[in-house]
This record gives sequence, C-alpha cells and structure tokens, in this order.
Amino acid sequence: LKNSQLVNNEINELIIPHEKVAHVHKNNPLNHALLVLIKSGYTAIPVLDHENKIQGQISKAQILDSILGLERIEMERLNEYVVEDVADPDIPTLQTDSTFGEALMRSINYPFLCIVDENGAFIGILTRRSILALMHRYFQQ
Amino acid sequence: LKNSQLVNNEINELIIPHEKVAHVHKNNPLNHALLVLIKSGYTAIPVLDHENKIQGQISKAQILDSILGLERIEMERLNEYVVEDVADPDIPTLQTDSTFGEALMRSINYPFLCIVDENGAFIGILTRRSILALMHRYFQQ
Ligand SMILES: Nc1ncnc2c1ncn2[C@@H]1O[C@@H]2COP(=O)(O)O[C@H]3[C@@H](O)[C@H](n4cnc5c(N)ncnc54)O[C@@H]3COP(=O)(O)O[C@H]2[C@H]1O
Ligand SMILES: Nc1ncnc2c1ncn2[C@@H]1O[C@@H]2COP(=O)(O)O[C@H]3[C@@H](O)[C@H](n4cnc5c(N)ncnc54)O[C@@H]3COP(=O)(O)O[C@H]2[C@H]1O
Repeated sequence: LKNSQLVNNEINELIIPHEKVAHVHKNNPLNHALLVLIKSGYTAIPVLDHENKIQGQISKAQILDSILGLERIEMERLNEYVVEDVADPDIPTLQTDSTFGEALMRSINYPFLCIVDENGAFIGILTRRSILALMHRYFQQ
Repeated sequence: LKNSQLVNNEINELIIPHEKVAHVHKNNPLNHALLVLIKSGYTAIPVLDHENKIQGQISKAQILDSILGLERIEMERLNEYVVEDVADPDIPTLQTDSTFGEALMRSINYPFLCIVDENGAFIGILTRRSILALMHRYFQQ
C-alpha cells in the first residue's frame, strides 16, 4: 500500500538544523531569554545544557507568568531568575532514524519536536509546518 | 485513488464551534484582551466585530510589543488602546463547504483557520492539531 511507504520514510530531510534554531541555555538569566524570544518572534524555543543536551522549552508566556506580581509586572525579577527556574521540561524528542509516521503522531500535541543523535546531543527541530507541507505535496501526486 | 477521496472530504467534523473558541471584540480595551489570552493559555485568538464577522487575530506578543516603551513596559497604555489598534488583520478563512485538501494547504502557514458561513458569519476554527490527528488516523488504516 502506497500509504505505508510514506510513514516509513526517514525524517532527515525535514529537520531544521540546530544552527538555524533559536535557543537558550538553562543557566541564562531570564532577561536574556525574553530578548531572544522577542527578537526571534517564536512562541517557544528549546533550552539546552552545556553538553548540548535538551533540557526543555521556554516561552514568553512562562517568563511573564513567573514575573507577574499581584500589582504589576515585576521586571527586576528578570535578573534574579534563570531559564532553568521557569522552563517546561516536557518536550518530545525523536532520534534521527525515527520514521515520518512517528513524527506525525508526536506532532499532534506539540508544535515542534527536538531531534537528537544516538548520544542524545541536539541535532535540530521538526516543525508541524514541515510535516503539513510534506502531506500537502503527498496528496498532490 | 484512495488519496483523492480524503482530500475531497468535507471539514465539518473538524471544526471547533464558536462557543468553544476564546475570542475578543475589536472594540475591547487591550487589558481585557490580555486577560482573555493569559487565562485561555492560547498564543493567538480570533477578533470579531459586532456583526460576528472576523476582523483578524491578536496575540500576547502583539499586545506587549504595543506597550513596550524605551525604558519599561507601560502598563497604563493597556487602558488607552483597543484590540482593533493592535490586531493582525491577516487571518485565513474558509467556508463550511471547503474540502480537507484546502484546509491542509492553508494550515501549512497558519496554526489555525477561521470558518465562516455563506454570509461571512463566524462559525468556528480549524486547528493544525485536528488536521494532524486526522492524517494520523488515515495512515493507520
Ligand atoms: N519567522 C517566521 N517566518 C515564517 N513563518 C513563521 C515565522 N514564525 C512563525 N511562523 C509561522 O507560525 C507558526 C507558529 O509559530 P510559533 O512561533 O507559534 O511556533 C513555532 C516555534 O515555537 C518553533 N520554531 C519554529 N522554527 C523555529 C526556529 N528556527 N527556532 C526556534 N524555534 C522554532 O516551532 C513552532 C512551530 O513552527 P512552525 O514552522 O510549524 O509554525 C510556524 C510558522 O508556520
Ligand atoms: N488548553 C490546551 N489543551 C490542550 N492542548 C493545547 C492547549 N493549548 C495549546 N495546546 C496545544 O498547543 C498547540 C499550540 O497552541 P497555541 O496556543 O500556540 O496555538 C493555538 C491557538 O492560538 C488557537 N486555538 C486552539 N484552540 C483554540 C480555542 N478553543 N480558542 C481560541 N483559539 C484556539 O489555535 C492554535 C493551534 O491550536 P492546536 O490545537 O493546533 O495546537 C495547540 C495544541 O496542540
């Protein structure tokens, strides 16, 4: 069946390589992370450690929630906290030899997936956009 | 060909009805819109007018950008501006009789699409998540 051919394809060609991915380190202060998020325009970006391993993801909403006091946004707290204090550790990762079918399934609940090599080092991300674009090409045949 | 059958399907069953969609009106003050966005947890939500027609979409990032002064976030401006001053008018809409193939194509560049009836009244939204979930079910057959 033609279908099963697509789902067994490799995901290599869909990966956005890590040099093109906006990211922060877990020890960065929050004001640095907020600046990278605002400048990149992305809703959420990956968080890495010093060994280039995935620690989670962080968004503008998480940073703002963490500095929202009762009366006002307490901007001075941006220097007191680091990314690790606020980041969401729940981020799906796939290996580079995962299939397209696995990527499609994981992308149902996550706007992007992190791709790692066999040692767990960060290789890049796979976005819903690239999965949808491939599906669209597939159905146009 | 089995493929062409799926792309010609109607989109009715995928639509999130308007009563379940967080939205704001174009005349709402920005502080109301920011509250709805923070409470709903969504990145962006639709903006409607008094005739229930789609005017665009608004996000937390757009609201914060509009009140970011040189020195600090000028929270008092949240009461001075209204949604219409800040919202992004570029939002794709589909009619209720559009096909799945059209929805797939439009969702490549937009996390959600607005669905309208033949008079242009807002019916609901169609999200990337529902499209990806349908594709996943399709390939499992
Ligand atoms: N600068 C830009 N140019 C063109 N289109 C843009 C864009 N920024 C956002 N979009 C569009 O909006 C969608 C949602 O972006 P968002 O930032 O919420 O959510 C993004 C963001 O959180 C993350 N992401 C994507 N590319 C990234 C990158 N190079 N570095 C870090 N994170 C990235 O993956 C999520 C899903 O991305 P996806 O491409 O599927 O879906 C993107 C894309 O279709
Ligand atoms: N409360 C929640 N429960 C479970 N999963 C959640 C969730 N909030 C977000 N997600 C997950 O995160 C994805 C991105 O959400 P986001 O808020 O950036 O982007 C959302 C949001 O801007 C808008 N949206 C979705 N449902 C909405 C609703 N009921 N009312 C207003 N806007 C909605 O459509 C975009 C795409 O939604 P999609 O479902 O494809 O994709 C969602 C979904 O997979």
